[in-house]
Amino acid sequence: MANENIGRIVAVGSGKGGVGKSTVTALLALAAARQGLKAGILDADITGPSIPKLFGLEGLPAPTGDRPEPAVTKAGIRVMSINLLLDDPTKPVVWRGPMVGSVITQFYTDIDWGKLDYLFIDLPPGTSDAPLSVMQSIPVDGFLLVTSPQELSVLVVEKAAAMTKMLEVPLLGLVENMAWLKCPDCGKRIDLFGKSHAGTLESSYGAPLWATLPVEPEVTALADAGKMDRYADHEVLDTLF
Amino acid sequence: MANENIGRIVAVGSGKGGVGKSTVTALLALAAARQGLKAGILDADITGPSIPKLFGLEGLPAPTGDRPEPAVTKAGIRVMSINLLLDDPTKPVVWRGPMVGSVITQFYTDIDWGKLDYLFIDLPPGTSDAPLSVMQSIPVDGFLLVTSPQELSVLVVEKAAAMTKMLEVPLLGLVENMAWLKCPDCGKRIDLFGKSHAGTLESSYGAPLWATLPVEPEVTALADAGKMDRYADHEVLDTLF
Ligand SMILES: Nc1ncnc2c1ncn2[C@@H]1O[C@H](COP(=O)(O)OP(=O)(O)O)[C@@H](O)[C@H]1O
Ligand SMILES: Nc1ncnc2c1ncn2[C@@H]1O[C@H](COP(=O)(O)OP(=O)(O)O)[C@@H](O)[C@H]1O
Ligand SMILES: [Zn+2]
Repeated sequence: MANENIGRIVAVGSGKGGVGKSTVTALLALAAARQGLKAGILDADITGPSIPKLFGLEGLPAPTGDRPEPAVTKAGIRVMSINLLLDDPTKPVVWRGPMVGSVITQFYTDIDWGKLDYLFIDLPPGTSDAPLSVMQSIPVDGFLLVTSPQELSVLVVEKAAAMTKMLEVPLLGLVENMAWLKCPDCGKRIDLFGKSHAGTLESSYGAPLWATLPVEPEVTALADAGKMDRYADHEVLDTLF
Repeated sequence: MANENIGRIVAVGSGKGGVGKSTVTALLALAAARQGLKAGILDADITGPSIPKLFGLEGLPAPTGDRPEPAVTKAGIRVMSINLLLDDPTKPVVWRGPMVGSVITQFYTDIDWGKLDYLFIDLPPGTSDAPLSVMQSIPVDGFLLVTSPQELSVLVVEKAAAMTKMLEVPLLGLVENMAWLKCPDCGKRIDLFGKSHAGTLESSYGAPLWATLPVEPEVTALADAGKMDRYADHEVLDTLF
């Protein structure tokens, strides 16, 4: 059932909602695209229509072959999400029931993604059964944990490490989101919540710090407007990929 | 069952954990104390030992009368928490079962708080049964909702408004926490996440903006060290009370 056209598959998870996991997934895809790589996002987070909404996607293209094709953002990132099957992909819909898991699995097996260097999976938040069963149904090459400084804790990293160890998936690292910001007047880099603890966690859990991202008004504004393709902070993108 | 020695009782709630509800409850008590008022905190949040931990409380004092007395912080704030009944009140313990609700109710009926102008209740997070049943067992005069800008939403305020309306408790207002910060170099006030939405919510829900608090390294540091009594930003305290 392996999809021969897809290169590496990286799952993006979080200890709980609200840390910016979907936003960071979008930034990872933009960072890969900036490097000239072909990137896709498989939206497995049924808690909300984030990925289609972030990119202002309206629906799926008409199929040109015998298999359905993903939507494509303005930056060329391919996206598949249950929400793209709705009239209004940006409206929140509660998805439930035994069909959801198999629909998400089919996004991997039955969608014609074309040739992809990287496929990022936006997992359901948390370390419950939901993200676990997605990673049991789709062959994942690595896992990134998104945290925010006040939410980052030994417990969160332990649970993610236990989950990835059980699945035999490498825990590639932590992405600490909304960890600092730049003063718009004087340019000073201001750490929120004191120094990041992620450095100490690296030694305790073999979970390296993958990137530490700022709170950026540009992110909030583009996310709200559905125009994430326009995000252009190269300094930040270059730390992600 | 009314406790004649207690003045106004203000319950402090949140849409979900992690927005700083316990921290804000502590700041409210400190703000009242700064005004020369006698303040107490009834810790009804069994998800963690926050209130005793914030103030570095070690246990209960030996009783001097026929009823148990609360712990007292260095700033003179009285505190009662299930965690103060343990050997180590700062260690996280999972409290469950039908006894918990009645123990919390007894903190109101059977504890000798002495004369209090204000008693703040640190509610369990969220708008589920847990905060609801606390407010059904203890006569509350008002309710404050703590939010953070990225968590603040119409849905959260609606749920809190529905809960307080059903209980016939006034929704005194929203405390937007971690909404801005001051650049330590140039002093510029930087709004996180764009302009606060709390202003528009006021007109939609009759939930006024009670206060908008900054992310402050002083808060994180004192909270972590169990020394919240030393918090001395008068500008912030004066907006809370
Ligand atoms: N680095 C950032 N800077 C500014 N806003 C951010 C950043 N990361 C996330 N956000 C905002 O925070 C909110 C939550 O992000 P989201 O990706 O939906 O979180 P999650 O997927 O973890 O629930 C969104 O409004 C998003 O625009
Ligand atoms: N205004 C603030 N500035 C800096 N840190 C804060 C602020 N408010 C809360 N925090 C920190 O955020 C974390 C969560 O706060 P807490 O009060 O435990 O949240 P809740 O009770 O909503 O779960 C704590 O580490 C606390 O020290
Ligand atoms: Zn500055």
